Order: sequence, then C-alpha cells, then structure tokens
Amino acid sequence: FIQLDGVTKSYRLGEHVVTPLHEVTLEVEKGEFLVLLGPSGSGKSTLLNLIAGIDRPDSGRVVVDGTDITQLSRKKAADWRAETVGYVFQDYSLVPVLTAYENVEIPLWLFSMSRAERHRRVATALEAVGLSDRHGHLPRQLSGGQQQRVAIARAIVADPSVIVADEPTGNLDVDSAGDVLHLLARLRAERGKTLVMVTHDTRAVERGTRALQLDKGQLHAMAEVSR
Amino acid sequence: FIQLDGVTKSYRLGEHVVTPLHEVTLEVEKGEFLVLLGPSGSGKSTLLNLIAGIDRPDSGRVVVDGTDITQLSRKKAADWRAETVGYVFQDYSLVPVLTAYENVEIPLWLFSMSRAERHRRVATALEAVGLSDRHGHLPRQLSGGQQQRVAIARAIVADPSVIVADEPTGNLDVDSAGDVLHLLARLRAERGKTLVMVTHDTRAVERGTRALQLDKGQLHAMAEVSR
Ligand SMILES: Nc1ncnc2c1ncn2[C@@H]1O[C@H](COP(=O)(O)OP(=O)(O)OP(=O)(O)O)[C@@H](O)[C@H]1O
Ligand SMILES: Nc1ncnc2c1ncn2[C@@H]1O[C@H](COP(=O)(O)OP(=O)(O)OP(=O)(O)O)[C@@H](O)[C@H]1O
Ligand SMILES: [Mg+2]
Ligand SMILES: [Mg+2]
Repeated sequence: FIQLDGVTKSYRLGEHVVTPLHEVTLEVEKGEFLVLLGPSGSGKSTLLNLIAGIDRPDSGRVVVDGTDITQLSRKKAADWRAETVGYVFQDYSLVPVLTAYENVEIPLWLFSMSRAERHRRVATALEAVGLSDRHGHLPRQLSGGQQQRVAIARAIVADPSVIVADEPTGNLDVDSAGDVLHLLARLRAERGKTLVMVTHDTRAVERGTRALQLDKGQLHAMAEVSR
Repeated sequence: FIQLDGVTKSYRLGEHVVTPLHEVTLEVEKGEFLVLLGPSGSGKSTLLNLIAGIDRPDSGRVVVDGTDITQLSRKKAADWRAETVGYVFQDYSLVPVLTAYENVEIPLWLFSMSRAERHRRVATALEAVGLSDRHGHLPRQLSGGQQQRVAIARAIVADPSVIVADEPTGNLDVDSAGDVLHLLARLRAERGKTLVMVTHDTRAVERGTRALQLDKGQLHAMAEVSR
C-alpha cells in the first residue's frame, strides 16, 4: 500500500552534509499500524515527511495506493495529500490566529460539504480528543498537551485513509496518551486506516502491528521490542 | 527556598473562566528535585511560569531564596530571573533566526565575561547535550529532539541556581532522555541546584526527591508513584 524504493535524502549546510536516509526501502500493508523508533536526529520526521508527500527524496520513489507521489507536480501532490493523509506534526503546526475549532476545520475546506456537516465533523473530532470546551481558544491560550490534541483532531477530521503521526503523545500525561492511542487504534480497526507513527512511548509500540528502528540512515526490523 | 503562598491564577475568555491554580501553597527545599505531574491542561506550565517569575499570580506570593518576586517591578523581575533561573520551555522557545550556538549563548550576554569564557561555556553546554556537531544549524534545520536539547543547553549555560524544566524529554527517545535526566541530576548533585520538573516520564519521577500531582487547581502529595 505504501512503498519506499531506494529513497535517499540529504541536507547540506556549507561543507557539512547530513544524510538521514540512505537507500531506504520499506513496504507498508494497507491497514497496518507501523511504529517507527530511533535516536533523536536519526531521520524519523524526514521519513514521515516523504511518506506524506510533504517533502521529496533526492532519489528513489514513494508510491502510495498505486500513485507514485514523487512524480506529481507540487499542486497535484498537495491535492493528493489533502485527500489521503492526516498528519500530526511533531511541533503541531497550528495556525496561531485561528481558534482550536477553526484549526481543526481547515482540512474540510477542500471538500464540498454543507456547513452543518463540517460543524458536525469538527465537533466530533474535538470531542474525541476531549477538547469540546476549548474550541474557542487560540493556540497560545491552550496548554502544550491541548495543542497536541488539536493537531490530532485536525489530522483525523477529514477521515483520511492514511494517518501519519510524529510523536503524537510527547506532551501528554499517561491517561491522555492512552486515550489518543486508543482513539487511533479504534479508527484503524473500524475504518481500515493505515497508521504510521513515530513514538518513543512503549505502549504505542505494543499496540502496533510492526516496529522498525531507524539508525544511521537505514531501517532495521526490531527483533525484540521488550525493554 | 521556594515558597508559594495561597497562589491563585485564572484566565477569562469572554464569559468562560478557567482557574488552573486555586490557593496553591508549596514549599521547595534548596537542592530538591521536585517532580510535578498531572493531566494535560491541569495547570503545570502555569505553575512553573509563576515559580520562574515569568508570570504573576492574581493573588498570593512567590518567594525564592528570600526574595518576594511578586513584588518586583517587571524590569527587576527579568534581571532576577536572568541571574537565578534556567528555564526549559515546553515549546522550547528558540529564536528562529539564530543558530543553536547563538541560542545557547543568549543567557550569557547579561554577564560581563570574556568572549573566550562565553565560548567555553556554550561549547560545554552543547557537548553535554550531544549537539557539538549541530552548533551552526538554525532551529528549523534541527530535529524536534535536537531543538529540545538546545533548549536544555540554554537553560544550564549560565549556571543558574534554580532549573525549571517543562517536560524536557517529551520529544526524546529513551536513550537521549536518560542522558538528559542524568545530566540534570548530576548538576544538582555536584552544584547544589534546585530542580523543578514537569514530566510524565516515570524514570524522571524515580530520580526525584518528591513527586506532586496537580489536579483541579490543587497540589496533592503522591502516596505511591509506582505505576
Ligand atoms: N491565555 C490563556 N487563556 C485562557 N486559558 C488558558 C490560557 N493559558 C492557559 N489556559 C488554560 O489553562 C489551563 C492550564 O494550562 P497549562 O498550560 O498550565 O496546563 P498544563 O498542565 O501545562 O498542560 P499540559 O500537560 O497539556 O502541558 C488549560 O486548561 C488551558 O486551556
Ligand atoms: N533543513 C535541514 N538542514 C540541515 N540538516 C537538517 C535539516 N533538517 C533536518 N536536518 C538534520 O537531519 C537529521 C534528521 O532530522 P529528523 O528531524 O528527521 O530527525 P528525527 O529522527 O525526527 O529526530 P527527533 O526524534 O529528535 O525528532 C537531524 O540530524 C537534523 O539535524
Ligand atoms: Mg522528529
Ligand atoms: Mg504544559
């Protein structure tokens, strides 16, 4: 369903070159819950950005549900992403001048649906992350974990077939984190979504169908995920 | 060493009032490692901002090492904070147009020291968090966990007597998180620093001298911290 084929990505800063991904190959089945682990700075966010079509590799291909997204124009890639992918950013990337409600509503603007239907979906998403009573707050009027939960609600509101989550519970207490994992697992089970998650939360690893470790530019299967 | 006396803080948004801290009283001994836990949105960051003098309570007093910081003018409070507190923000609050090195250097500008000495301290702090080879990167050229580590380096570089850390390992893998906890615990042991940390990392709880839970505007001792 998602294939990465010999994908390489480098950054150059003056003379100093960083290559977080070197000839990476990966196959993700439809409906999988893939957990991605690895040291800080190893390239996990870089990899998620390639899967979601937010970034392009220097070489190699990224194919999702038969579409080679590395061949799409910027405009087509953006449309594809809006229809296919829900992304929870590591830094949330909320719009500072919009309320929680308006931030969650943004992905729905691209679809033709009635205002009532849009409202219903935003309200459902906010309720699913426990933030119905914070809908009118701006991001700076929310706690760190509340901002993270708004980002999660925004990622699920348009009912995307692929959810890419970059450390979605990093700022949540044990109970809120458990609720989020339960929500994502339930969406996958009920609606057949494919879930790719970067995390260092061991309980998320336990719920995954498979765990991979990124290290020195390469993906490795994890023989044993108990620590 | 740090006393909060009947501290209350509220926010009002139109007709809706949120009171994360209600008549909170707290005593922290010099050299303690206090761990603060609680649900997302409960008021932990609000409490840390009051302890660090970044914010003022609506009522009540905050006294640190004999100084009632709630009575200081804005200017004096800022000077006091620069000399006394190292703060790791939940969202890092790095300056986007400055490199990792320059971000870590900022707290040292307020002290009269030679350029060589400033350089020595910044280099030591960056090395302590494993980022010597990223000193020239801008925040957007760093991974989430690397940005978090720059924020930690900045909080320790001026050798403050109080370190306030708001979820300092939220975006770090298990090993990097362990290194950071070890670093902070070592600074406290070797240099007698007082450490107040918000976290949901159970290993940080184990290293603390005391753990408190914030819930419904009140602090509670935690009878049992094993989970
Ligand atoms: N400027 C503001 N205006 C209105 N409400 C606010 C404002 N800032 C914070 N709040 C509210 O105050 C409460 C406490 O916020 P705080 O950031 O202290 O929580 P927290 O315990 O740090 O949460 P987290 O664990 O998610 O970081 C939250 O419910 C939040 O919505
Ligand atoms: N624009 C850039 N220019 C130069 N180097 C970059 C840039 N963006 C990222 N890097 C480097 O690429 C590497 C991989 O970054 P990435 O954000 O993918 O790591 P990560 O595994 O997500 O880390 P974390 O767990 O800390 O979030 C890091 O070492 C980082 O310093
Ligand atoms: Mg990352
Ligand atoms: Mg907080």
